[in-house]
Amino acid sequence: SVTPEEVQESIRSIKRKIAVMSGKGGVGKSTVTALLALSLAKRGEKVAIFDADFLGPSIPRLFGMDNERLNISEGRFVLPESRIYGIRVLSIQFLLPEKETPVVWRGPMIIGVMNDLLAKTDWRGVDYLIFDLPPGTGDAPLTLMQSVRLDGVVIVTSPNDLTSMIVEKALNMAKMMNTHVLGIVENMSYFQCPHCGERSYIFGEKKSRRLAEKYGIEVIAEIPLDPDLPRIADAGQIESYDLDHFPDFSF
Amino acid sequence: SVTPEEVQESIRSIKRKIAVMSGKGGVGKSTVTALLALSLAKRGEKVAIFDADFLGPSIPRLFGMDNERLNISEGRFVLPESRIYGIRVLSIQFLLPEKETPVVWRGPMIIGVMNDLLAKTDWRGVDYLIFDLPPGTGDAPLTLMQSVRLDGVVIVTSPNDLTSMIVEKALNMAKMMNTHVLGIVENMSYFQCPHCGERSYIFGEKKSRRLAEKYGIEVIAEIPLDPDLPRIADAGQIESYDLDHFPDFSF
Ligand SMILES: Nc1ncnc2c1ncn2[C@@H]1O[C@H](COP(=O)(O)OP(=O)(O)O)[C@@H](O)[C@H]1O
Ligand SMILES: Nc1ncnc2c1ncn2[C@@H]1O[C@H](COP(=O)(O)OP(=O)(O)O)[C@@H](O)[C@H]1O
Ligand SMILES: [Zn+2]
Repeated sequence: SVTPEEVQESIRSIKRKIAVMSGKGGVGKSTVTALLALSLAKRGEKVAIFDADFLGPSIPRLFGMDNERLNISEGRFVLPESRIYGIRVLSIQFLLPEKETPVVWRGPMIIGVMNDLLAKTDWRGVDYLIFDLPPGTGDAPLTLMQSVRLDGVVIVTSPNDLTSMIVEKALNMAKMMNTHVLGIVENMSYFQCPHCGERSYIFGEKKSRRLAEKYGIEVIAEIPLDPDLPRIADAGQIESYDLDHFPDFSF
Repeated sequence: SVTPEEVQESIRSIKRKIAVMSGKGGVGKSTVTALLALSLAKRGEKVAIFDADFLGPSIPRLFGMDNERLNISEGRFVLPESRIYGIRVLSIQFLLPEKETPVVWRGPMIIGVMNDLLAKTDWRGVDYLIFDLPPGTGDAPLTLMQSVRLDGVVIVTSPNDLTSMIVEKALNMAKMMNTHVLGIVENMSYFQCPHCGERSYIFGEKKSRRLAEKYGIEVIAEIPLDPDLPRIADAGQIESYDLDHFPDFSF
């Protein structure tokens, strides 16, 4: 397997490396990763996404790349690009026989493959690399924070105490690993009924503001529940989503 | 650390052992685990829950047991019981200094602790043991299916393609490990607006029926989005939830 120096050498040319994490699954981490990538790509940046959620890869589906394969040129992986904005995607799914195949791997296997993919991919021309991390604070986030000097991490949460409590573990992990927290994205903040226009706070209300104050960080965005998102995600057309929830995001 | 025989010996007295898994995080696996436990406890069964989601334990919060500790008697762990129905809970959270402390463990550590807790807990008198599994198909579900002869597994999903695709990996894992699938619970099926009574299918519609047909399994329950659930979960009072979504569940 590859050495940490080989990983560092391979990713040296990338200008910015950030990770999107949560600790809690299902809060919309992959969706936020895709929307963040889209916002940066629309400004003319060259963006790549590393779908590091090996056990539940969903980035390929969002971009309609379910059936892509990884090509090799001059001994390095060449990443497929999204249809409209040319966002490059690296996902374990491109190495699986079928997308329904479970990756039933123990931790050490995940670490080895992650470092392999980082070292053997051609990252030339990439301005931003965004890592979509799996839920939890286990092997994948740990390996990443140890192998890669991240410029920052974006934390995704939903507006309730239970989720905030688990997301706090991810915040504390980032602090322990001296990784800069760029801010919090609160997702599924409320639901606006399409029939009568009333708002319902299904998962709770404004809990992320408290979390942000406690840790002295910024709330980057509050994204409401939007039935268009699962619909266009299922159709593989996240690039057609018009709203930009990250117009001022930069660092 | 303990041997597989010691684990088998310790859990031998438990009548039924089932796991609740999903593959995808945030679909409501812990909530469904708690509601299933409640349904069985209300029928007079003695129920225990093993919160095997080490990186994001949420069962203690649901039952208002955030500040519980594990006691030891005659060299074995004695589990705390819930206030109203005496549901016993085993969670890594009871061993952590604070609930915001992240468990930043690699796979092998999780496996060791899991087998330790199974072997060293006093399970006498327990009719049903329900495992709440973490998202993914990694170390924890793998260890469980190898160490414990499960009577069955309940799969939790939400009504959209992306989630179904990842949940399918969990279904295939159960098949690979010869673990019987008891059925599918579709959660967050729709939202009924409290103001005008109209239904919105925020995450999609009826996708789980297709999944169930494809694998020849039953849909055990379809649970709508209910703002009471996050509210009473945050308050630690899941036992006060009146609706029983599992009246006919038995095996
Ligand atoms: N703001 C939102 N409104 C509606 N659905 C959303 C929103 N954000 C995410 N979703 C949906 O919720 C589910 C979980 O999102 P996903 O990005 O896969 O979460 P994670 O990566 O945290 O597991 C997906 O079906 C996705 O389409
Ligand atoms: N049917 C439901 N209606 C409303 N909120 C729900 C429902 N099921 C779960 N939730 C909420 O969704 C979040 C995720 O649920 P949880 O049980 O923690 O999922 P998982 O264990 O799959 O990560 C929690 O805030 C929970 O309160
Ligand atoms: Zn309405």
